[in-house]
Amino acid sequence: LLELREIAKIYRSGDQDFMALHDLDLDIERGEFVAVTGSSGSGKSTLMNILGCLDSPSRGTYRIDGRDVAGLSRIELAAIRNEFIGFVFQSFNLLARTSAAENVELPMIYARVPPAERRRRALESLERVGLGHRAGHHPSQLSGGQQQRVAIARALVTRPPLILADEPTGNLDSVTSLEIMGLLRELRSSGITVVFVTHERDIAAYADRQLALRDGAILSDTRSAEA
Amino acid sequence: LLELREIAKIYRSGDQDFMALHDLDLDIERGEFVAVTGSSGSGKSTLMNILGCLDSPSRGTYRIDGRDVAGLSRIELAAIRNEFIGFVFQSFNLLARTSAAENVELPMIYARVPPAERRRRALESLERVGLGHRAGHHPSQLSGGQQQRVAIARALVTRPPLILADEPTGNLDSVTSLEIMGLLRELRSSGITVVFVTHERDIAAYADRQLALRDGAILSDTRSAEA
Ligand SMILES: Nc1ncnc2c1ncn2[C@@H]1O[C@H](COP(=O)(O)OP(=O)(O)OP(=O)(O)O)[C@@H](O)[C@H]1O
Ligand SMILES: Nc1ncnc2c1ncn2[C@@H]1O[C@H](COP(=O)(O)OP(=O)(O)OP(=O)(O)O)[C@@H](O)[C@H]1O
Ligand SMILES: [Mg+2]
Ligand SMILES: [Mg+2]
Repeated sequence: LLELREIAKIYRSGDQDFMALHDLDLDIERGEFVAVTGSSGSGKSTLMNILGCLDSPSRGTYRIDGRDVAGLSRIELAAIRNEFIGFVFQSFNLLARTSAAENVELPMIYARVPPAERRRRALESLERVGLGHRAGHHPSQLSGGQQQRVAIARALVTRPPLILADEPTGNLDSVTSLEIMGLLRELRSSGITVVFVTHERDIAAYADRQLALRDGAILSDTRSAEA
Repeated sequence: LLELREIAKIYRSGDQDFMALHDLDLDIERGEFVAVTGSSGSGKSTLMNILGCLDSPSRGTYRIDGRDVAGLSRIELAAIRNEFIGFVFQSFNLLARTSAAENVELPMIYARVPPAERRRRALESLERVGLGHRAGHHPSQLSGGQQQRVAIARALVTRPPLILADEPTGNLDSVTSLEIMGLLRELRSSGITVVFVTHERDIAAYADRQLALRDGAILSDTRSAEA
């Protein structure tokens, strides 16, 4: 489904070049449940941004379902993101001036879902992350972990074929984290592909494949036995 | 050092009142190293904001070193925050348009530290969190965990008597988290009081006292034996 070949990402700041990813080859099949681990600054978010078509590599090719994304226009990339990918950002990226429910409705507006159905599905998605009672609150009226869960609810609401979650449990207590991981695992049993970044070992253990990054390269790629 | 008596915090949104903290009594002595745990939405950040004089309780009294903060003017409260408290926010709150080093210099500007010394101490503080090589970067050029560490470096740079850290390791891998906790523990051996929120059990274990919150109240208050 997702194919990265010889991917490199170089950030240029003034006179210094920094190589955030280098010589990265990666294949992810449909329905896989992959954890990405690695120390702070090792390139995890950079990799996720490339997988999510939010950023383009400096070198190498990225194919989604056989299609090279380098050739696509900005409009085509936006369409891929809206129709195909649900993204949970490391810093949530919620709209500050709208409620939790309205934030969750956003991907459905692109998909031209009618208002009444949008509302119903947004509330349903919020309930699944334990926030049905907070639907009307704005982000500033929510705790850190609640904001994180609104971001998760938003990424899941259109049931996209690919979910990319960057540290989805970083602000959540253990019980809530396990509920979220259970929710992601449930989705995956309906054929959805899930790639998530985490720095917690017991959260990474939910995946059936673990990619460890170090200094912008894949250090190890381990498939676990049937759990 | 810190004394909370019958603290309550009520958020009013429209017709609904929500009690984020209720009937909270708490004493924290100088030099203590306290972990605050609890599920998402249980009131941890609300408690930290009251301890840090960033928010006032709806009911009850809060005394710092015997002094009731309710009676203080906004200027006096700002002085207490600048001279006495180092705060690491759950969402970092870095200035986007200035470099990491300039962000870390900020508390020293209030303290009227001369420019050359400010620069030197900012770089030193960044090195202690492993970011000496990122001093010139702006927050958007830093990974999530790097931004978190800049926020930590900023809170520590004036060696304030009280450090309040809300999820300081939420975006950090295990190795970096342990380095940060080691750093906090080191500070505390020089008499600094540290209160930190975490949802990770092995991070909470660094403290010699653990406060568990539930639904806005203290569920348990455990002191560990000499570790
Ligand atoms: N301005 C506000 N208006 C209404 N409710 C609020 C407001 N700010 C916070 N709350 C509510 O108060 C409760 C406690 O929030 P708080 O941020 O203290 O939780 P927390 O324990 O820090 O959670 P987390 O672990 O998710 O960061 C939450 O249920 C939240 O929805
Ligand atoms: N715009 C940029 N300019 C320069 N360097 C950058 C830029 N964005 C990221 N970097 C650098 O690229 C490296 C990788 O960043 P990335 O965000 O992918 O790390 P990460 O693995 O997600 O880390 P974390 O666990 O802390 O979130 C970091 O060292 C960071 O400083
Ligand atoms: Mg990251
Ligand atoms: Mg919080």
